Amino acid sequence: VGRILCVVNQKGGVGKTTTASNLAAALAKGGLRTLLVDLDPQCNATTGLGAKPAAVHPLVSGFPLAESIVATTIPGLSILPGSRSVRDVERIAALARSGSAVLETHLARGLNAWDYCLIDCPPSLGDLTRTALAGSSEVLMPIQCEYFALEGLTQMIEVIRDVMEERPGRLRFSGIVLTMHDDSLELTAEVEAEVRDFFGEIVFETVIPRDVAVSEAPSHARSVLDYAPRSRGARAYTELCMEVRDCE
Amino acid sequence: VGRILCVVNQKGGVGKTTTASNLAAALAKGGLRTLLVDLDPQCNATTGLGAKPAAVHPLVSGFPLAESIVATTIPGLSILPGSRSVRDVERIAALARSGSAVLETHLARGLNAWDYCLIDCPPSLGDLTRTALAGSSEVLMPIQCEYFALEGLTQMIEVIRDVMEERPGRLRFSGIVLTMHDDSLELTAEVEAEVRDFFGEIVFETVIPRDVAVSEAPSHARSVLDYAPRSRGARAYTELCMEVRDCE
Ligand SMILES: Nc1ncnc2c1ncn2[C@@H]1O[C@H](COP(=O)(O)OP(=O)(O)OP(=O)(O)O)[C@@H](O)[C@H]1O
Ligand SMILES: Nc1ncnc2c1ncn2[C@@H]1O[C@H](COP(=O)(O)OP(=O)(O)OP(=O)(O)O)[C@@H](O)[C@H]1O
Ligand SMILES: [Mg+2]
Ligand SMILES: [Mg+2]
Repeated sequence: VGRILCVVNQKGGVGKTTTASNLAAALAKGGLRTLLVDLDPQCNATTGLGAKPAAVHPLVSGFPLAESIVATTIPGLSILPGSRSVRDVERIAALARSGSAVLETHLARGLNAWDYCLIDCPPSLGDLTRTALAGSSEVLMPIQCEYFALEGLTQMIEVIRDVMEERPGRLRFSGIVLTMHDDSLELTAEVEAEVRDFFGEIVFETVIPRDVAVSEAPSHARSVLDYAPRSRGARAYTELCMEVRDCE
Repeated sequence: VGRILCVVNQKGGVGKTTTASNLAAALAKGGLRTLLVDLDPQCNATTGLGAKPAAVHPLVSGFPLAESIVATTIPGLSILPGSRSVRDVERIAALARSGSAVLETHLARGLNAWDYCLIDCPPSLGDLTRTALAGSSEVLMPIQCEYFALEGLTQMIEVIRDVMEERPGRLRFSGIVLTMHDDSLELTAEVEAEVRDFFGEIVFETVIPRDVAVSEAPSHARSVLDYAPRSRGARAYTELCMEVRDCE
């Protein structure tokens, strides 16, 4: 079974979807069989790569996950689409709260044919995120170079630690990546210094610069690697991919 | 009873907290008795104005809301702090799901001594947001000038329409405000054109420009109006306040 990275952060708009999608694209371009799983009811990861949201959420459709997985325009990258159905999301939450391992087993069984799986989570510490953490082998946390981004980190770390204690040895913290990094802003330098002081080694060397090409790419249903291959954003996600692979 | 504005958007990081806090500050500076209610477990609105998150969430503490309300450094602006307690948030969600009007009555009773109340919501369509909508008289929706910001709008509108149908005549859509507007980006112009075409009159004339002073202000526990009064961000929130008051 390959590596299953859960891309989480309760804070909204920090670059979870952007990081999950572009890192998945870079891994696929590196020849690895990669699956992007969209657990966010907003379905940004799904539509950002040109796929369609599922009418019924694959986790509660009753079919094996493999039947819901679709290809993308990138060879080697497939996607498990999300669903906008609020009713399905509530069914998943109720299942997760019931403590049964149905969801986790269903997720685990569906993910074992890939070298890498990246799970995009909604901005919350709720049941969808906890289910995703329980089914993952690693946590990847994007942190935006903004003041509010530092606020909720302790809560987030506590939830991750809870999941690690419930399933010893299954989940490890693979890294923090700084996003929307802007060299010209003092605020960026302050946040970066604080995050590196606090978290040390687990913060990736690579930072993702603020680059409009990154935010334009999804409107063309492309990753930034295909939309603007020579952009700073594309180069940064390629470098992040090499760093993530270094710890295979 | 005054106006109760619910500041919502399921999409994360679009400027909900920034708009709720700075608009509340501008209303208070205009001589109106204003209350900022922090319903987001991240408590960004609370700490961004220098207050402390409550150990027990005021909505489930068993005390009248008035006992949890604290003053801020801005005369005329008070805040009902949020709480980071995940257990309390779950109790609120369970109460909201039970359909009982306990929360709504508790919220309504606590908010009737103010000219304006602004409720900051988490990035979700879950129970906290629905409870807030049910207790409000108006909806104010910040939309970021980004591609993903257009994605989940239909779902958000559906939830708001549900709440309006359950309580006819109580809730109206007061407006959409475009945030992080950057004149130099084509993407900004495209998103603005699409939002104004689709929503027409309810989109405020005033747009909030991307301005680093806005994102620095909370780290000094100040609104941008006090932190950088001559900044473009401060002027924009003052103009937005005048537009909001125009429809009194
Ligand atoms: N490096 C970057 N440069 C410029 N814009 C970026 C960058 N990364 C992300 N963005 C833009 O910032 C916005 C937020 O990013 P994104 O949607 O990926 O965050 P998220 O954490 O997934 O949000 P949510 O919490 O709503 O799920 C998007 O509009 C995205 O296009
Ligand atoms: N006009 C602006 N110019 C520059 N930065 C801004 C502006 N408005 C908001 N920001 C910054 O963008 C980030 C997101 O804003 P904010 O936290 O208010 O969004 P939110 O919708 O409340 O997020 P969440 O979904 O997590 O609650 C913050 O770091 C904030 O400081
Ligand atoms: Mg996302
Ligand atoms: Mg917020």
